Amino acid sequence: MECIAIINQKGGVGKTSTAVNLGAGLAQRGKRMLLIDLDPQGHLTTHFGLDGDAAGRGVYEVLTQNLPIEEAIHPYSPTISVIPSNVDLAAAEVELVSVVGREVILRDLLAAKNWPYDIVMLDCPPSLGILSLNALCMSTRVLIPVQPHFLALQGAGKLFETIALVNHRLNPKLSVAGMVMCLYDAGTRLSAEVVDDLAKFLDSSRGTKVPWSNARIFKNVIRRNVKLAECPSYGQSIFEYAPRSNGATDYLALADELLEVIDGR
Amino acid sequence: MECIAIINQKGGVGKTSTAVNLGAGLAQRGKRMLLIDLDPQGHLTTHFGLDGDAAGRGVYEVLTQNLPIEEAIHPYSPTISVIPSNVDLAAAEVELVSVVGREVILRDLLAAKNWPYDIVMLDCPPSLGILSLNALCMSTRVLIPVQPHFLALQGAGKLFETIALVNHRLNPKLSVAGMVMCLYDAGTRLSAEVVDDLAKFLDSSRGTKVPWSNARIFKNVIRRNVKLAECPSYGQSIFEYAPRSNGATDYLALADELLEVIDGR
Ligand SMILES: Nc1ncnc2c1ncn2[C@@H]1O[C@H](COP(=O)(O)OP(=O)(O)OP(=O)(O)O)[C@@H](O)[C@H]1O
Ligand SMILES: Nc1ncnc2c1ncn2[C@@H]1O[C@H](COP(=O)(O)OP(=O)(O)OP(=O)(O)O)[C@@H](O)[C@H]1O
Ligand SMILES: [Mg+2]
Ligand SMILES: [Mg+2]
Repeated sequence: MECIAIINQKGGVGKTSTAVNLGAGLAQRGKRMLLIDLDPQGHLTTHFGLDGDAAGRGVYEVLTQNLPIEEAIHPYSPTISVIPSNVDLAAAEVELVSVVGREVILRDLLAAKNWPYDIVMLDCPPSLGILSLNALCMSTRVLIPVQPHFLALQGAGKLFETIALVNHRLNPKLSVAGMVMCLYDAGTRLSAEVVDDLAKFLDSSRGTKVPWSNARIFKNVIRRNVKLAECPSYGQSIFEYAPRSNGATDYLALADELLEVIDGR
Repeated sequence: MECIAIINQKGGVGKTSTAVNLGAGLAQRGKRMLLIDLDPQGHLTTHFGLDGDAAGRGVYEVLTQNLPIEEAIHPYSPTISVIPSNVDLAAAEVELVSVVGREVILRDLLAAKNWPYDIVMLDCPPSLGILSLNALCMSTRVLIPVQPHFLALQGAGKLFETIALVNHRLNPKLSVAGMVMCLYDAGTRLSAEVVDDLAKFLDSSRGTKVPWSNARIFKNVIRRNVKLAECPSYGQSIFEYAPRSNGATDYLALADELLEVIDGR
């Protein structure tokens, strides 16, 4: 079972849109998906219309109240299930501050069973706290959505420090699959220049022993497309809402590219 | 001295761009500005090119190491000074967890002296933790940058709950001046519909006793403009980088509108 963390501590760069639509794209390709909403703001949960059901049966209860993980799994469709977040999750950061092994709670719970999923995808909040650490500790691959703006490189540097620490101390299997360019403004010099900087940064680590030595910039970028901003209010992925939009095309192409990476092609 | 919190727990909606460029717009109109970077990610600090100087002399040291606040004030220009953030600020949330009066540390320090500023502007991180609470406890007015996307209304609701609590228990002077539409995509139905929903929401509280009963949607919206995304990498506000751009026009018009509100017109 592949476990993929969708992570970037910068806010509003497309993590949730990627978890939802890349997740749905992979489901379109026949993968059985489990999406876990690790953000107390619960946008992935809301995107799938699960706010109402999330109360009392979400990530917070699993992490702090010993709720069995299967009781927190809510089916969305035949190929997509969700572990939702609710507002109580905001308390987890402080509640877990002195719990031993607090970064590996989710990993241990998930490892304890066999699950009927091909890929688990973790939607992280815009921070590098205990929730993101749980994601990094249980993942085999990391996908970093990046808005090609100023500070994308600086943010990546900080994130890689955290990934290096987790890889070194807690999860030797952790590796960065790559960066996904989101909210890409085609035709602006800014987007192109930032992609260039990020590519150079990744190239400089090839052949070294860091967990991002094989990381790539995914060829398929996700262009800015208002349909992607609209589909959450209908509780749908882009494939249900606007299947012929650039948003759907881009995320499906990204799903195919990710599957090649996973299959080692 | 006016104290204005720029706050929204949703990431990437234009808080920092507003703190920088609305701040600079007010400075253009002759106001002496103090900008305080309350985000551990330090984007406002980086925007003004102060990363290097921030080490050891920023918000973190003021909050947790008894650094006198004047030693953390870094001049950027004759009309703009900055209290920077550095990466250590991420630890403040946990370090202050059991400190009595942790939400009013900044307020008490600022109240203890007379300052040569007309307006203090606080750039908040994308969360409602101790840093944002310090901002709300010391502010007279709240400005909420909003990206007119799905969940803008839900986010506002959650933010208003926190504002109501702070107003009730800690800061009776706190009031919401209004919402600033940022990253506004002119010509999309989505932007227009969300603005409509937010306006109805605010109208429904007119004449009640809540701290947002006089809140407005600022008429001057900030349109999406790549110049606003570019100017941080030059360490400049939009007025220095691209004074004839829509970004400069919009933020200057917003500054004038805010000054009317402050002067009670
Ligand atoms: N390619 C795109 N085109 C248009 N809008 C987009 C695109 N990607 C994301 N959005 C919209 O931009 C906003 C921010 O995206 P999103 O919520 O996915 O970012 P995030 O990184 O998950 O944010 P947070 O840090 O708050 O978790 C959302 O309203 C989303 O619908
Ligand atoms: N009107 C605009 N047009 C184009 N780009 C913009 C505009 N406003 C902000 N941006 C860019 O969008 C990105 C997010 O904006 P910004 O950092 O101001 O949001 P924020 O709310 O402060 O984010 P965070 O929650 O991480 O603090 C930045 O790269 C910024 O330069
Ligand atoms: Mg998100
Ligand atoms: Mg910011």
